[in-house]
Amino acid sequence: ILRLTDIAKTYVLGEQQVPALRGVSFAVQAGEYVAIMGASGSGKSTCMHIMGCLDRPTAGSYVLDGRRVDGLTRDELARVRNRRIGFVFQGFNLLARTSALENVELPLIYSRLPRARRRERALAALDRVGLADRAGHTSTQLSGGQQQRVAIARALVNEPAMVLADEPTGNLDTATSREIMDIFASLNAAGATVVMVTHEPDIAACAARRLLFRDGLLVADSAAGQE
Amino acid sequence: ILRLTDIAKTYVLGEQQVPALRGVSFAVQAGEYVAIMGASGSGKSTCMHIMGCLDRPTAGSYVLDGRRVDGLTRDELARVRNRRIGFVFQGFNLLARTSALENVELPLIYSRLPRARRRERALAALDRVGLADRAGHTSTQLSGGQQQRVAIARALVNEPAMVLADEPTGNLDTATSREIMDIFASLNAAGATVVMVTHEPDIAACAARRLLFRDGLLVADSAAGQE
Ligand SMILES: Nc1ncnc2c1ncn2[C@@H]1O[C@H](COP(=O)(O)OP(=O)(O)OP(=O)(O)O)[C@@H](O)[C@H]1O
Ligand SMILES: Nc1ncnc2c1ncn2[C@@H]1O[C@H](COP(=O)(O)OP(=O)(O)OP(=O)(O)O)[C@@H](O)[C@H]1O
Ligand SMILES: [Mg+2]
Ligand SMILES: [Mg+2]
Repeated sequence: ILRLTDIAKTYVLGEQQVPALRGVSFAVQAGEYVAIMGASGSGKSTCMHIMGCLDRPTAGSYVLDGRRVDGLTRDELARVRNRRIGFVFQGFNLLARTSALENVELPLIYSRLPRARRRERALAALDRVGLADRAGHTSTQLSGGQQQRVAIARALVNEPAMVLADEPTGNLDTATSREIMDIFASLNAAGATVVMVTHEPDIAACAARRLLFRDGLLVADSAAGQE
Repeated sequence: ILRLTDIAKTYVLGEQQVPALRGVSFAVQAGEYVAIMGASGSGKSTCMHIMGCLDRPTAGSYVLDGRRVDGLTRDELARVRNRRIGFVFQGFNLLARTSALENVELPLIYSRLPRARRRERALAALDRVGLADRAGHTSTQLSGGQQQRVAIARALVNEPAMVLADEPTGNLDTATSREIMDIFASLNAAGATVVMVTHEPDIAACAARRLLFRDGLLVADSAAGQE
């Protein structure tokens, strides 16, 4: 479903250059379940943002669903993203003065669904992560783990073909993490491609394949040599 | 060093009441190392904010360093907080368009230190968490785990008597978590009281005592029955 070839990303800060990704190449088949691990600052989120069409690489090619996307305009990227990809941000990225329900509804705004149907689907997604009773709270009225679960619900509400989750259980207790991992497992069983960044080995063990990043490079791939 | 007695906190949202804490009582001796665990939404962060003088309880008493603080004004609370407590927020709470160095310097602004000395201490704190080379980056130019470490450095720069850390390793890989836990261990060895919220059993195991929260109540205390 996706192929990264020699993807590089360099940030420029004044006179300084920060090479966040230094030539990363790998492919993911439709329906795979991949875990990404690596040290803090090794480039995982940067790679996830490029994969999620939220950012463009400085160099290299990104082919998604058979189509080269690294050269697309912002609008074209947004359209690809909204239809096909659900993204759970490491920092949640919830709208501040907006309720949990409205935050989860957001990806459905561009769909043709009438308002009542959007509300219904957003409420069902919140219920799935155990937050039906927090639908009216804004993000400052939610605990850290509740904010994280709203971000997860928002990523799922559009029933995306590919889910990219950046540290989705970082603020969740073991029992709640288990429930969230069950959701990802059932999405994957239903055919969705799941790519998840995590630092917890127990969570990574739920995936069929593991990628290891270090200093902007892919240094290990549990699927390598299995073609 | 601190004693909570029947601490309750109820949030009011329009007509609805959310009882985040429903009568929590425990004491912590100076120099202890305590871990707090519990399900998402069980009241851990709410309790930490009250302990850190960042919020006031709806009911109950909070005695810190022999002094009743639940009735203090905002200014008085701020003074107690700044002198004695280092707080690592679950959501980091870094200033957005401000460099990592300036964020870490912030608690020193009220001290009598000259600017050069403040810079020096802030840089030393950043170096301690492995981020000396990221001093000039703003929070949007840092990875999730780097932002978390800046929040940790900021909490330590004032050499506080008590450190309250809310999920300080939620975004850190195992190796970096180990380094951060070593910092907390050495602070505790030097006499600081450490209270840490975590959902990871390995991290909780570094503490000498564990508190378990559920639905706004303290349901277990590994020190109970040991007086
Ligand atoms: N400002 C607020 N207004 C209304 N309800 C709130 C507010 N802040 C928190 N709550 C509610 O209080 C409860 C406890 O929140 P708290 O942040 O203390 O939980 P927590 O144990 O830290 O959870 P987590 O592990 O998810 O971080 C939650 O159910 C939350 O929805
Ligand atoms: N906008 C930016 N400007 C400059 N440097 C940046 C920017 N964003 C990220 N970086 C740097 O790029 C590197 C990779 O960042 P990235 O967020 O991909 O790391 P990560 O692997 O997700 O880390 P973590 O596990 O801590 O979340 C980091 O060293 C970071 O400081
Ligand atoms: Mg990251
Ligand atoms: Mg919390």
